[in-house]
Amino acid sequence: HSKVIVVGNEKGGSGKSTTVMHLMTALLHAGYKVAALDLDARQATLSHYLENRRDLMARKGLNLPMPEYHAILPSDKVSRDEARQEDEDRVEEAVQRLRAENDFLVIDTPGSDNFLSRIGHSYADILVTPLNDSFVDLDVLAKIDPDNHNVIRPSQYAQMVFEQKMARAKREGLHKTFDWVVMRNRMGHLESKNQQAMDQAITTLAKRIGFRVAPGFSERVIFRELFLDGLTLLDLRAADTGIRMSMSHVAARQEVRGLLQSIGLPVIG
Amino acid sequence: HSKVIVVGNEKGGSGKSTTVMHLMTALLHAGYKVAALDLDARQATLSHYLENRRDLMARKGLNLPMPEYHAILPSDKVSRDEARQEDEDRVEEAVQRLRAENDFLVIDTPGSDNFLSRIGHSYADILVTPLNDSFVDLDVLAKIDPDNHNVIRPSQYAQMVFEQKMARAKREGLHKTFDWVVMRNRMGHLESKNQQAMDQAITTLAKRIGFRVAPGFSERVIFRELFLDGLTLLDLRAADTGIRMSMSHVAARQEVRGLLQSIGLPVIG
Ligand SMILES: Nc1ncnc2c1ncn2[C@@H]1O[C@H](COP(=O)(O)OP(=O)(O)OP(=O)(O)O)[C@@H](O)[C@H]1O
Ligand SMILES: Nc1ncnc2c1ncn2[C@@H]1O[C@H](COP(=O)(O)OP(=O)(O)OP(=O)(O)O)[C@@H](O)[C@H]1O
Ligand SMILES: [Mg+2]
Ligand SMILES: [Mg+2]
Repeated sequence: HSKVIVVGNEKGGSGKSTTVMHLMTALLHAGYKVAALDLDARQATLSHYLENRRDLMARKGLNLPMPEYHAILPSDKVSRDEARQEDEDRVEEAVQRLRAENDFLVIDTPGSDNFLSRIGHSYADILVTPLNDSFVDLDVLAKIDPDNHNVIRPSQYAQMVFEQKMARAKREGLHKTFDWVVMRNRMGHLESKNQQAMDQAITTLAKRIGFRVAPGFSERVIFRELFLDGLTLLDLRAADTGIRMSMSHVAARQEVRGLLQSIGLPVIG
Repeated sequence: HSKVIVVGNEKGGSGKSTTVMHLMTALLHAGYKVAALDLDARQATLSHYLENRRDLMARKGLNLPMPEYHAILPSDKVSRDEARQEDEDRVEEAVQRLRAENDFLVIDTPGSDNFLSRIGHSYADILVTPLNDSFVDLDVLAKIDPDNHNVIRPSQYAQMVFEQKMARAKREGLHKTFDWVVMRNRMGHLESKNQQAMDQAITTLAKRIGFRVAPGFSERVIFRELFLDGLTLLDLRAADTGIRMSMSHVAARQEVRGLLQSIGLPVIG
């Protein structure tokens, strides 16, 4: 039975598309059949990444593992209710089809709130939420007390996740829910007071709103510099890209492996 | 005559709200009357920042300069055309009122595409677009050739900006357009090949799609660590926050001053 991994966070720029690209290529290199669904198809970071990957393969005669791919734009029906219904039908059709034919389906979602994203969340077996190491990012998960960093109340994204868990249970039975994992992203290399304060707040929040904390990614250029070629560091062994493996590449690979392990996915070689 | 500064970029997490907070507090400390308009009112980073600022003032008995503030949520009318009309009317009313009573109106927009954001862009005198130092971020401005980093074609956000310039000229006469400034944000402290490639691509793009490049902000914890108190580094002199001014604070202040100068705004003391 295939697994659906949704990468979501209403906060923009937290690292959703970057995380999708790295999870996807790691699973492909581990020999699994993977499908990719882009629910942020106007911005299309994931769609363009896969286009860049196909172009590179054509230009350089390389043979890289590719996922089955599909993208869904928001419905353009004039009535909000009809648009919602069309979004729901399209997501359901795509998820059912892509799950049936692959071991994993990885779904990228937009850094904002819309029907497509909500419906996509309701199909998750695993929800991965990347988060910048900042109280600005944490603000969409919960309101935090400035003096003692306690949780005052969950925010709009945590509420949305809770609603989609309920929608999932209603659709497929109470036993069916998803595993919610939060990962810190773009972590600074120097320990700071801000990082410690974030540590404390996230640990408190995890218990309060019910998610697990996964080891995250540090701020490393290698996580972003291969986008134009449609590659990630997981591809570097397979493709003769002429890029030298540095200490940061090795550390970044460890971080990807750490994330995979903590969300119960097969680990890269 | 007041100036409207819109901070926009469809790419999530590029630093829009952070830039708004710093521009706004710099102008307030320079003694100007400033209004803030939040067109991203579901995520509400700017609205929560100002709430946090008010709470701090109440808690600590501080007196900090505050902007006049207004937020607009997207219309909830069921028909798309009626919703668009309501969005347009609400933005027009707020902009006309806030401009009349203040020296500057600073507008925060969401990291996605919607009517409110488009209409907000059409009222800009100055449009500031923050950008992470990454080809992932650049992708929403233009498609870039992976081999020579030339511009293949403008992307959806550049096209939206062009459309709003036309809407502005139609509404207020051809002589009325806005100054488009792109600033790099979260720049790494080590020069990398990626940074140089970004330099080249942005310089080419500036000529091709018509924007100026402003000096940007480096990756510094001080740009994000005061969010829960509703402060920025510009407030540190005025408020007895017990935070020591470090070398990074001094450098960050220079960066904010550099941005103000390059967009023709009064420089902070
Ligand atoms: N660990 C990392 N190290 C360095 N740069 C990173 C890292 N993670 C993400 N980035 C960069 O940060 C920016 C935001 O990442 P990304 O676009 O993946 O986030 P997102 O959540 O998908 O954004 P959106 O909300 O717009 O969809 C991009 O410029 C990306 O290249
Ligand atoms: N120069 C900087 N140094 C350090 N951190 C920064 C800097 N600029 C922004 N950040 C952090 O990066 C993240 C994104 O910034 P911000 O929320 O201001 O972007 P945005 O464009 O408003 O995002 P959205 O698209 O969600 O509205 C936040 O966690 C913020 O604290
Ligand atoms: Mg994305
Ligand atoms: Mg914002």
